[in-house]
Amino acid sequence: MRSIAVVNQKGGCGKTTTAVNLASYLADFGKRVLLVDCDPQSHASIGLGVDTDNLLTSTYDVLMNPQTSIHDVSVEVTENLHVVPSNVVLSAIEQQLSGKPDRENRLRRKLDAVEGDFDYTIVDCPPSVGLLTFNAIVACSEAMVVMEPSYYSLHGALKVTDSINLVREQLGLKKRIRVLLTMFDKRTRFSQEFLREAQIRFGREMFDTVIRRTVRFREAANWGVAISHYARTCTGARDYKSLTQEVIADEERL
Amino acid sequence: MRSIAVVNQKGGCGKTTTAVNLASYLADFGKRVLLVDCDPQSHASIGLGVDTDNLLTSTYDVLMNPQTSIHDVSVEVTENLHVVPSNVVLSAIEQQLSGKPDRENRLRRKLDAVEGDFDYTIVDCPPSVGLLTFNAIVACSEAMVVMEPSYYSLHGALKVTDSINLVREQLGLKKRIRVLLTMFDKRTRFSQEFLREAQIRFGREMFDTVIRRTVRFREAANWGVAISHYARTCTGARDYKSLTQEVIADEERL
Ligand SMILES: Nc1ncnc2c1ncn2[C@@H]1O[C@H](COP(=O)(O)OP(=O)(O)OP(=O)(O)O)[C@@H](O)[C@H]1O
Ligand SMILES: Nc1ncnc2c1ncn2[C@@H]1O[C@H](COP(=O)(O)OP(=O)(O)OP(=O)(O)O)[C@@H](O)[C@H]1O
Ligand SMILES: [Mg+2]
Ligand SMILES: [Mg+2]
Repeated sequence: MRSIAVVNQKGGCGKTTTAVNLASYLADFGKRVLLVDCDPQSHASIGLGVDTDNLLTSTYDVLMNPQTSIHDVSVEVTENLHVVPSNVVLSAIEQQLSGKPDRENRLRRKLDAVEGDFDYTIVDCPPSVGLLTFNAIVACSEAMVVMEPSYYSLHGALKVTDSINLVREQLGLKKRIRVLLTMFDKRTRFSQEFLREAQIRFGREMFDTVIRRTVRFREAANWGVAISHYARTCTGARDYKSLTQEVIADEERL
Repeated sequence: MRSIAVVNQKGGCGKTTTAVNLASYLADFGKRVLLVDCDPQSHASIGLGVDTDNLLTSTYDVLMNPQTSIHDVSVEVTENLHVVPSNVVLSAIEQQLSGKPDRENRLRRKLDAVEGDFDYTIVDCPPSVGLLTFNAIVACSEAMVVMEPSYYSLHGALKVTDSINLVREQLGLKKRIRVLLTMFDKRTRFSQEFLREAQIRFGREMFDTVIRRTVRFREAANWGVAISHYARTCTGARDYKSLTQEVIADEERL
């Protein structure tokens, strides 16, 4: 099973949109996919139509209760795609696990237990460097750093890359880092210059695919569906499809 | 002194851009302004040109150390505008103050001590519902909920409004809430419909001013200056100037 944490401490750079649409296209390509919502905002859950106000169990239980497995909580949203939904209760975890030993390995242990049941696990992270993002980085073999063309987003991307490298050294865990640029608007010089700078800084870690800006993503989120089930031929849908093909092609290299 | 917390748990909806440009225009209008950066990302500090990698003291010290006053830490960035800068150290506060009594009143006490030295205090908040945002809500007499046209952002705005109302009831503190729409793109039907829906939901709490989308904000952030010192005549600058005039006009109503 491949597992990918979608991260950037900077808010609003396209993490949830990437997690939802990558997971959805991987499922469309026939992969068995698990999406874990590690953000108390629960937008990945909402973005796939899950009613997060009436959950009996959620990501919170997976992390807090040793008896709760991924399968006890996950919900099938489309064929081949299961979601571990979250809700606001998850924001209590930082304080409740404060000082507890091994608190950063909670998600890792639960994902290891379902290793054979899925081909891909995608973890959507909140815009912060706290315990939830840390659990996702430790649990996943790969990290996808999502950026939009902005100095603040680049600053966040560089910071989270530092944290991931720290985890590699301290825990001796192998982690691949890939970088994705979203909300690209080729009409502005700023975006063009930003892409050039990002390619210089991140080199081969950058995906070839760049996700172009389109209002279709907000519309799809409003309806609680992935872009491929809302506007399958729009630029944004084609871009996430080509990203998914790049991710699958990576399998040979691993 | 009026104090305004700029909030929304949703990431990337324009909180920092609003805090920086509102503070800067208030100072241009001759008000004595304090901007407190309560986000460990420190983008409000960076957006006003402060070097956050070499700070001796920061928001962290103001919240952790009873001896440290606002004046010990604040930096003058332009005439009439002082900033209490932050850096990544601030993200440790949630764990370090976990369980300590009175931890939500730390910022309030420090702002009360400088009540007579400033006309306005603006507090930039991180994209989360943790202790930092809670400190800002308790410390400030007003909250400005910032939204961009998106279902996720509206969801975040409604949640944070609930938290603010909870603080009002539990602590008996009077809090005014105002709502600002940013990144408005009048070419898309989605933005137009969103504005109409927001006006229905929030009514008189909505500012008349709407901040239009323009790439100039990313350019200004890249140079570490407010929009009025970068592109004073662009739509974005005029929008924040008119917002500031609305905020000042509110003084009569308070
Ligand atoms: N390529 C795109 N073009 C236009 N809008 C986009 C694009 N990708 C995402 N968006 C929109 O931008 C907003 C921010 O995206 P999203 O919520 O996915 O970011 P995020 O990083 O998950 O935010 P947070 O930090 O709050 O978790 C959403 O309203 C989303 O619909
Ligand atoms: N009116 C606007 N038009 C276009 N871009 C904007 C506008 N306002 C802000 N931006 C850009 O959008 C991005 C997000 O804005 P900003 O960082 O202020 O949001 P935020 O809510 O503070 O994010 P976070 O949740 O990470 O703190 C930034 O790159 C900023 O330059
Ligand atoms: Mg998100
Ligand atoms: Mg911000």
